[in-house]
Amino acid sequence: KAEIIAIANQKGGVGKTTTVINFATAFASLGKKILVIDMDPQGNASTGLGIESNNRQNNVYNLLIGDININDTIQKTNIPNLDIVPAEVSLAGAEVELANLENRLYRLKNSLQNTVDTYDYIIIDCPPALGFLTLNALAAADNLIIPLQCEFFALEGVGHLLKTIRLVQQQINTNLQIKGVLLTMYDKRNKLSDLVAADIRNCFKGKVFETIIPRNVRVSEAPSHGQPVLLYDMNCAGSKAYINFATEILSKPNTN
Amino acid sequence: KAEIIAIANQKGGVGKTTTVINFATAFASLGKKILVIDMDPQGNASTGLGIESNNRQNNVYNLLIGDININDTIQKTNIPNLDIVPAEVSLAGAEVELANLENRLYRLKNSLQNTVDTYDYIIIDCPPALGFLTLNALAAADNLIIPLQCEFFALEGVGHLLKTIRLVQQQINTNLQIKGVLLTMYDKRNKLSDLVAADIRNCFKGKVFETIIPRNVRVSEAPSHGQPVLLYDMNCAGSKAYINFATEILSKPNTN
Ligand SMILES: Nc1ncnc2c1ncn2[C@@H]1O[C@H](COP(=O)(O)OP(=O)(O)OP(=O)(O)O)[C@@H](O)[C@H]1O
Ligand SMILES: Nc1ncnc2c1ncn2[C@@H]1O[C@H](COP(=O)(O)OP(=O)(O)OP(=O)(O)O)[C@@H](O)[C@H]1O
Ligand SMILES: [Mg+2]
Ligand SMILES: [Mg+2]
Repeated sequence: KAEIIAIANQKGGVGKTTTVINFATAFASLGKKILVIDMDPQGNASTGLGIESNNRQNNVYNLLIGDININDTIQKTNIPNLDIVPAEVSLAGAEVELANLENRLYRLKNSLQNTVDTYDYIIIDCPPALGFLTLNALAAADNLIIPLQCEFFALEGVGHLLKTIRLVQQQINTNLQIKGVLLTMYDKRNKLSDLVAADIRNCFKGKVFETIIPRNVRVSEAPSHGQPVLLYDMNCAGSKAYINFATEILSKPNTN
Repeated sequence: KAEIIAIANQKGGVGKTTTVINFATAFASLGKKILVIDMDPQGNASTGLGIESNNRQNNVYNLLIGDININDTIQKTNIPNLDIVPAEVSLAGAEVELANLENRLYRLKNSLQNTVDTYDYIIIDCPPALGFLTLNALAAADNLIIPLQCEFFALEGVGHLLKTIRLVQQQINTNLQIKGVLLTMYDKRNKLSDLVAADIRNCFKGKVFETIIPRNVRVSEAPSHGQPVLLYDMNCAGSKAYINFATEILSKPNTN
């Protein structure tokens, strides 16, 4: 049975999508069968994994609102062992449409039931908000990874995120656990990165992953080639960090 | 009568809040009377302008949902000529609560009527989404400034943003104009920045501001001191760019 991992943080631009794309690719290259769910209407994870914007007729919106079988929305990527349910802009409408539907928080969870036995991991990319799309991801997930930029504003929203997670754990998904906090865009030349990293470690005692993802220009270049950085430049600091991260996750067995 | 400017882009982490804080401060230092409206539940603009999180009892949530007079929510900042209506985390609930209210798109516009004669400019920070909070800002605004990071994913969401703006112009606020696109976090060492900047200029013919905001570590350090970068380090590249930006805006009179 697949372990379902959501990557969420309502703060924008902290590296959620970049983490989904590259962590999923690293896992796939280690032989794990991976399904990525792109729950962000911007569709950045779909683009970063090479799915053309005109090739997303069957997508997450159909899954949540249209009630079609997930197996009709899954596409192969050109990365072995890595499939995706893509997103496109229609998904933005789902945030409001979900508000009036039965089972509005469990639509994703119910859909995933038809495919949990096919994959080792299902990895969900979330938009920068704590609305129905992210709540659907948290309702469906066993574990949550929180990417945190090593910047001052990153700490501001953490309290609200933790409060929301506690509510989800009490009322929607008692199974949900925080697998850990991943420090991203760490810049060793910037003394702020160290201060913020120390603050984050203090706040999340023991839950901060050893692996730190450095700010690395090759990481931000890769999406313009429709490729994960692991394929674009596998020897750069960004790729090495994401490979270390996948290895670190594998060493922490799923406790659910 | 104040010119109302919204700073919006649903892509996260592109520099919306940083632009609001520093552009507003530059204007205030040029003697303009400025009111900032923080429409983002993360409350980053409020923090960056030094409003302690326990000093936001009267805030944007009360304005939109509680119907109190805007003049009871306006606070002075420690920057002369710069006032703010702060945000705190309760605002996250407004996204859903607004859905069921009368005049749900015009709550902010109606509130601002009581204060347009007191200020030269009213500047609105938006969250990274195109929900009711951002739609309220677009309904109230005369002009819109779109910060765009010089990174590949930044271009992805622009189509959707422009479509939403056109809908707003047709159905909600015929007055709304795009004042321009501001290139942010430009890194001259990264060849991607130039490629993306060229793409953006191509897509927004004539609407891209001359001023480019460089990636500059002092900009990201300033919020941890509760100060705009203009006060934290007014000689750094980031401050100079925001001062140039304010001067450029003043040279483009409001055409509404
Ligand atoms: N380690 C890194 N080094 C350099 N650039 C990075 C790194 N990680 C991400 N980026 C770049 O930073 C930007 C933001 O990253 P990304 O889009 O993954 O964040 P996000 O949290 O998914 O954003 P959103 O909140 O909009 O969904 C992107 O342009 C991305 O290419
Ligand atoms: N010119 C710059 N140079 C360096 N860092 C910057 C610059 N502009 C913004 N930043 C930093 O980048 C991060 C994102 O900026 P900011 O929070 O202003 O973006 P935003 O679009 O408001 O994000 P959100 O979508 O979450 O509201 C912040 O940590 C900020 O300090
Ligand atoms: Mg993303
Ligand atoms: Mg912001």
